[in-house]
Amino acid sequence: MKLVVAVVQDRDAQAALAELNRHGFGATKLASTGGFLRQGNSTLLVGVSADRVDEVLAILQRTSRVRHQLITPDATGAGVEPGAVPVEVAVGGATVFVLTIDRYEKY
Amino acid sequence: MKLVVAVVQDRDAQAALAELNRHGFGATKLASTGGFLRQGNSTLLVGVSADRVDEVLAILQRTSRVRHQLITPDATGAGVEPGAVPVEVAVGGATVFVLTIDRYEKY
Amino acid sequence: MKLVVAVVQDRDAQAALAELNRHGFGATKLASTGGFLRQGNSTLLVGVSADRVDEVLAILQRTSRVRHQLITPDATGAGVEPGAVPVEVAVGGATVFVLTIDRYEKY
Ligand SMILES: Nc1ncnc2c1ncn2[C@@H]1O[C@@H]2COP(=O)(O)O[C@H]3[C@@H](O)[C@H](n4cnc5c(N)ncnc54)O[C@@H]3COP(=O)(O)O[C@H]2[C@H]1O
Ligand SMILES: Nc1ncnc2c1ncn2[C@@H]1O[C@@H]2COP(=O)(O)O[C@H]3[C@@H](O)[C@H](n4cnc5c(N)ncnc54)O[C@@H]3COP(=O)(O)O[C@H]2[C@H]1O
Ligand SMILES: Nc1ncnc2c1ncn2[C@@H]1O[C@@H]2COP(=O)(O)O[C@H]3[C@@H](O)[C@H](n4cnc5c(N)ncnc54)O[C@@H]3COP(=O)(O)O[C@H]2[C@H]1O
Repeated sequence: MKLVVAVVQDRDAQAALAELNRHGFGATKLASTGGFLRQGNSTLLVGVSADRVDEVLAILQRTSRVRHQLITPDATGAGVEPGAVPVEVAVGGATVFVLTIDRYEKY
Repeated sequence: MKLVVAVVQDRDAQAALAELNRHGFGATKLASTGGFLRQGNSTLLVGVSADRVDEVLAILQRTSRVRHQLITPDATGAGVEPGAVPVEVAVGGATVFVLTIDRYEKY
Repeated sequence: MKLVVAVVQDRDAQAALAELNRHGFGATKLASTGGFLRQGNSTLLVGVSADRVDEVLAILQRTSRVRHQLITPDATGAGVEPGAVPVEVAVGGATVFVLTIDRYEKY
């Protein structure tokens, strides 16, 4: 069994969960925050048998969109420097990590 | 060392954490949402030495309850169709994934 | 690739994320709660190539502080017993688990 950990934009999480449901995949959503833009996003946990991981990844790919955002960088977290030039940042559709589950139980 | 990732109902999270504390297990709670019912639940993270995983699982089993809920399915997320028939859904006690920890540090 | 899962105090999360950004590491923050003190803390997820894990751990070590707190223990979650003696508890800087990522995708 594998645990798919996927960071998606909030706007795509709804569609991803609905699609996962339709295909009978269990899923759990965690509210999260991007480390760089400090904006809210969603982290999805999907426990799935190893032979169906590709199906879950295909659903995530179909339901997430890359969006471009203009930001004034504040990477140090100390506030934007005066006169800083806005920069266009591409915020990904989905960032996905697949981990191995040693043991799965349901009580 | 193993990381136990357990999705439990909010009503059981309190009892699970108290029981884990009593047995000296460290734990962290994340607020989460069920992918299907879209209701709040809790995801617990418990880092534990491999030889004590069974104790943690036994605590989760003892402190979680299966509950039955009547829902009007809205799997597509687009709103309940008129005339949809309520369905009884069993919401589990605990859904548990055990992962391997390669390295553990405390600073 | 490795997934670094780090539980840090809220007060240190900002500095950790800023430092991770500066070094070009991607990161996601989850709001979490300590199992024992029931106080808010932060769980950071950092996907990183295996050869740069030590750099991420060094950043977490540098940006987190151990703090001492006086608490009146309520480990059972049932309310503090009258006359319970306050106890000093050291709340760690960072509790860190490193997991193996089998597969990484970006859509
Ligand atoms: N140091 C830096 N310099 C310049 N640009 C930077 C940067 N760090 C991030 N970005 C850009 O900003 C976008 C949003 O990042 P954020 O950290 O808010 O939101 C991230 C974060 O929450 C998560 N994420 C991405 N990589 C991750 C990783 N290796 N580990 C954990 N979470 C990650 O996925 C979200 C979307 O990431 P995505 O890569 O699509 O999109 C990123 C990336 O294009
Ligand atoms: N493989 C997995 N990966 C990640 N998280 C998982 C998971 N399996 C379960 N979970 C988590 O555990 C909660 C309880 O699941 P359980 O299977 O006991 O109870 C489920 C199940 O009995 C039922 N259910 C879920 N998906 C269904 C579907 N596609 N069709 C019919 N019933 C479904 O609804 C109950 C509530 O589901 P909900 O999603 O709201 O909440 C789920 C979800 O947050
Ligand atoms: N094995 C593990 N798995 C998952 N998460 C873990 C973990 N070990 C620690 N954590 C997370 O890290 C936070 C800080 O832990 P630390 O051990 O530094 O600092 C701890 C520790 O010094 C003390 N403590 C925890 N459990 C205790 C117990 N049963 N008896 C006495 N002291 C305890 O209270 C402090 C705060 O604990 P709290 O639970 O509120 O918050 C914990 C918890 O959220």
